[in-house]
Amino acid sequence: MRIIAIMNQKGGVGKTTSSVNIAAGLARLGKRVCLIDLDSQGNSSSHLGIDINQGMQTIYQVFSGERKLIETRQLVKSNLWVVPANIDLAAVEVELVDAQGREFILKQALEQYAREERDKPLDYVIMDCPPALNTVTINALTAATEMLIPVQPHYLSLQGLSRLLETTALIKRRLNRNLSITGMMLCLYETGTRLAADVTDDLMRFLEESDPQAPWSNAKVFNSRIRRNIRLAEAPSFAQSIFEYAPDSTGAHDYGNLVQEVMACEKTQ
Amino acid sequence: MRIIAIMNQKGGVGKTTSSVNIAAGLARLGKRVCLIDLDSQGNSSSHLGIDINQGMQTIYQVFSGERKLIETRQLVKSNLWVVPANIDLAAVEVELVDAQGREFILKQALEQYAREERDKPLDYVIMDCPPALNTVTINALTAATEMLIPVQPHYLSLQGLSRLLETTALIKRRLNRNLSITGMMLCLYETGTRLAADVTDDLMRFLEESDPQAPWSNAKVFNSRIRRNIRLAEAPSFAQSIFEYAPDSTGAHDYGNLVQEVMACEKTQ
Ligand SMILES: Nc1ncnc2c1ncn2[C@@H]1O[C@H](COP(=O)(O)OP(=O)(O)OP(=O)(O)O)[C@@H](O)[C@H]1O
Ligand SMILES: Nc1ncnc2c1ncn2[C@@H]1O[C@H](COP(=O)(O)OP(=O)(O)OP(=O)(O)O)[C@@H](O)[C@H]1O
Ligand SMILES: [Mg+2]
Ligand SMILES: [Mg+2]
Repeated sequence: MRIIAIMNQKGGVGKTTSSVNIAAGLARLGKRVCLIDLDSQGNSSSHLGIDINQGMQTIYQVFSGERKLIETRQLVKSNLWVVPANIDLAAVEVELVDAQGREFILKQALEQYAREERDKPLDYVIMDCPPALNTVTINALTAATEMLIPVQPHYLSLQGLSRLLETTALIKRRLNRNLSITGMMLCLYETGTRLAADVTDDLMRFLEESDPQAPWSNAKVFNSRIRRNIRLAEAPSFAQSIFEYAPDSTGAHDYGNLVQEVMACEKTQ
Repeated sequence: MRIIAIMNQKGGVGKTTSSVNIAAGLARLGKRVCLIDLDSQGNSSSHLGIDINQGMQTIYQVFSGERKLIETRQLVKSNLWVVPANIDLAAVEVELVDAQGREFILKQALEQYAREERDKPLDYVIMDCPPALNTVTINALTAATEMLIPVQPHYLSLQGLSRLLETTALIKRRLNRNLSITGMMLCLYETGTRLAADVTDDLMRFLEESDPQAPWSNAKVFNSRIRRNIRLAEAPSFAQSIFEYAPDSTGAHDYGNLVQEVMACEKTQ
């Protein structure tokens, strides 16, 4: 089971759009996938048609210890389950501030889930993180075996990247030896603009020049770039992934390629 | 003195771009402006050329009680001061979790600043908020006299808006009677797309149909729409506002109009 956190504390870089379309892309190819929404905005949940304002079981109940993951998941498409989130999740930050072992709640919940599903194991868990480095994202990075980082090729987005990588290194040292950065994907890529080309060069150079000991030194930038495509922003209002909503769009093409790349770099566990 | 929080917990909708260009636009017209960066990413600070990795006085020292606002501000352009932020600010969430009156730290710091600057009063304080509803943003909404909400005309951005408005109403009732929502600005507007037109219609209808008692019932959508313009994303790498970097761009035109509208709706205090 690959447990992938999709994370970047910079806002609006394509975390939710990538989580939903990678999860849906893998499920269409027959993989058994569970998408966990870890953002109290509930964007992944509503992107897949779940009404987050209804009273229901969400990831909050897992953090509070009331429910198991298997009790909160909803089957939204064949092979694709979602554990939804809503505003309740915002309470976790304060409620867990001095709880023992608060970083391991999600990891333990996933281990329990894997035990219960032993006969029908999941292939992928995808976690959509909020734009923050808080208790919830630390739980995701502690539970994850790998991390995908969406990056918008803009100056402000590049600014926070080295900090994100340092935080990841810290979590790997202290909380999760298994964590590795599988790759970065360029999202909202505006082909033909000088800015996208310049920032992409900066990013590549930064990775080449990093210390070979750093946990991100093997991280690559995926070949598939996700170009800006309005269809990707329209799909959530129809509760569909890009593959259902606009199968012939550049968005479907780009995420289709990315899914192939993600599958190909199966970590030798 | 108008104290304006620029806030939306949805990520990447133009909070930093609006904070910097509104602050710079007002300063160019002779207003005395202080921009306070409240995001631990330090995007507003670096957009205006401040190296946030250097050891320096930041807004963190104000929250921790070590420094006054007047000791942490830096003059970056004529009439424009910035109180910078960096990663240190991320510690505030945990450090203040059980501090008495933690919501009022920024308000009290601004009152002290106003007393010290009595002979050369500021006209505007602009606060760039992070994409979260946390202790720091609650401080901003408690200190503010008004709020501007940048909205990207996309489905996912609209999703979280009613929650933001409800939270604002709660803060107005419990912590800050003076708080009012001056308006919402449409940012990253892609003219000619059906999505932008549809979401804008949804937003207008939502405001028209809201309860006249709700604190946002007077909120308007500014006439000036900020169109997507790559120059706005390029300007930060030159440490310039859009007015200096590309004065003839649509970005400078749109933010110029917005600044005029913001000045025109001077609240009768
Ligand atoms: N490649 C793309 N082309 C066009 N629009 C896109 C693309 N990727 C994402 N979007 C749109 O841009 C906005 C930001 O993307 P998204 O919400 O996925 O980012 P995020 O990183 O999850 O944001 P947050 O930080 O708020 O969680 C959304 O409205 C989304 O529909
Ligand atoms: N009108 C625009 N046209 C083109 N690019 C823009 C525009 N407004 C903002 N941008 C770019 O889009 C990205 C997101 O904008 P910005 O960082 O200002 O949003 P934010 O709401 O402050 O994000 P965060 O939630 O991370 O604080 C930035 O890279 C910025 O340079
Ligand atoms: Mg998201
Ligand atoms: Mg910002």
